[in-house]
Amino acid sequence: MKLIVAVVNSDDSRTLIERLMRHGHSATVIGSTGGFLREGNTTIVIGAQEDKLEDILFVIRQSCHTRKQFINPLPPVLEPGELQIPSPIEVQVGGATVFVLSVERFEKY
Amino acid sequence: MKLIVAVVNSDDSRTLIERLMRHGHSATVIGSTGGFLREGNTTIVIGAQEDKLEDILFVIRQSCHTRKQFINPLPPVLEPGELQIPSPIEVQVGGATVFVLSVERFEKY
Amino acid sequence: MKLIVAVVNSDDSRTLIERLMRHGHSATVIGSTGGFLREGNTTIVIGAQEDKLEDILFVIRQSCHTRKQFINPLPPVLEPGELQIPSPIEVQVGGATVFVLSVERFEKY
Ligand SMILES: Nc1ncnc2c1ncn2[C@@H]1O[C@@H]2COP(=O)(O)O[C@H]3[C@@H](O)[C@H](n4cnc5c(N)ncnc54)O[C@@H]3COP(=O)(O)O[C@H]2[C@H]1O
Ligand SMILES: Nc1ncnc2c1ncn2[C@@H]1O[C@@H]2COP(=O)(O)O[C@H]3[C@@H](O)[C@H](n4cnc5c(N)ncnc54)O[C@@H]3COP(=O)(O)O[C@H]2[C@H]1O
Ligand SMILES: Nc1ncnc2c1ncn2[C@@H]1O[C@@H]2COP(=O)(O)O[C@H]3[C@@H](O)[C@H](n4cnc5c(N)ncnc54)O[C@@H]3COP(=O)(O)O[C@H]2[C@H]1O
Repeated sequence: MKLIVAVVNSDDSRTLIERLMRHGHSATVIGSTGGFLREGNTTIVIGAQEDKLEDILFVIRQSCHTRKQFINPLPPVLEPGELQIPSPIEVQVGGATVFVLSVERFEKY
Repeated sequence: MKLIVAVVNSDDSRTLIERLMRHGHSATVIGSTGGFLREGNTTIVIGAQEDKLEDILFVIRQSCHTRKQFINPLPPVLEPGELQIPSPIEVQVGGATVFVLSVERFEKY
Repeated sequence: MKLIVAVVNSDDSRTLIERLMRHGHSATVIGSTGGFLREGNTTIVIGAQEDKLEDILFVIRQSCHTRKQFINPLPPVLEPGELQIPSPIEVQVGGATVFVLSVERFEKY
């Protein structure tokens, strides 16, 4: 059993979940926030047998696409003596960041 | 140290948390949503020494019971040429889905 | 690749995130609730290469400090025959509870 933790762009999460369900997978959806942009995104937790992993990764890759965006990051907490020159920066958002963990024990009650 | 991730029905989570606390365990509660029914449920994260695992699983089993429910799943995103014939289906909900992960390092500051 | 799951006091989380970002780390922030005090706190998920782990733990330790607080815990669900004598108790809150998990596979799409 593997536990897949995927952080995806909220715009992509509905399509992703529907496709995962149609492929017969199970998933739990958690609202989250990006540390850098401070924008809402979605963390999806999927427990699956090892033989389903490739299909799940395929569905994630298919449903989540990366795109460029200009943003103004939060002004950081300045240490004494630090200077802050704010300017918009281009970051790559969307896409998916996926962690696969090994499950030692799985129970359903 | 183990990290237990349990997805439970929100109706059961209050009783479950109270029992876990009374047994001296620690837990963090995260609101979540089921991928299939799109209904709110609860994800509980419990870090515990290995010798506490059986008691935690016992408390989860005791507090979360499975029951049947009729639902209309979300109409899926249709691929070209696909037909959709909606009809209510009976699913089994409640209960608990539990993943036990191995913790490589634990720190408290 | 490691997955760091840190539960921290919400008052500390903003400073913590800013410092993590300034150090070039990535993080996802999830609102959560303590099982015992039932107060809001913050769960932070950080995926990082092994050589960044010490710096991340240093930033967490530096940003999250422990303090004492008097509270009235929730009246528990009483089993038949149990007596409840409520009195405020002093607990230690704040600080950080940190779990480091091993990531079997990491993907970015
Ligand atoms: N310290 C930093 N300095 C400069 N640029 C930074 C940065 N941290 C993030 N970025 C950039 O900003 C984008 C949004 O990051 P955010 O933290 O809001 O939102 C992130 C975060 O919620 C999550 N994420 C990505 N990598 C993660 C990791 N290693 N651990 C935990 N969450 C991660 O996925 C979302 C999208 O990440 P993605 O990599 O596609 O896109 C990131 C990345 O291109
Ligand atoms: N392997 C896993 N990984 C991550 N999270 C998991 C999981 N297995 C269960 N969960 C979580 O637990 C909730 C209850 O699952 P349960 O299996 O009892 O009850 C499920 C199951 O009987 C059924 N179901 C779930 N996915 C299905 C699918 N793709 N096709 C048909 N039925 C599905 O619908 C009920 C409600 O599912 P829902 O997704 O709303 O809510 C799920 C989901 O949030
Ligand atoms: N092993 C673990 N697994 C998962 N999450 C964990 C954890 N250890 C700590 N946490 C999370 O960190 C928060 C702060 O825990 P801390 O141990 O500093 O401070 C705790 C602790 O001093 C005390 N406490 C927790 N559970 C207790 C229990 N069953 N009996 C007596 N005191 C308890 O109350 C404070 C607040 O606890 P609360 O549950 O509201 O909030 C907890 C919980 O959300």
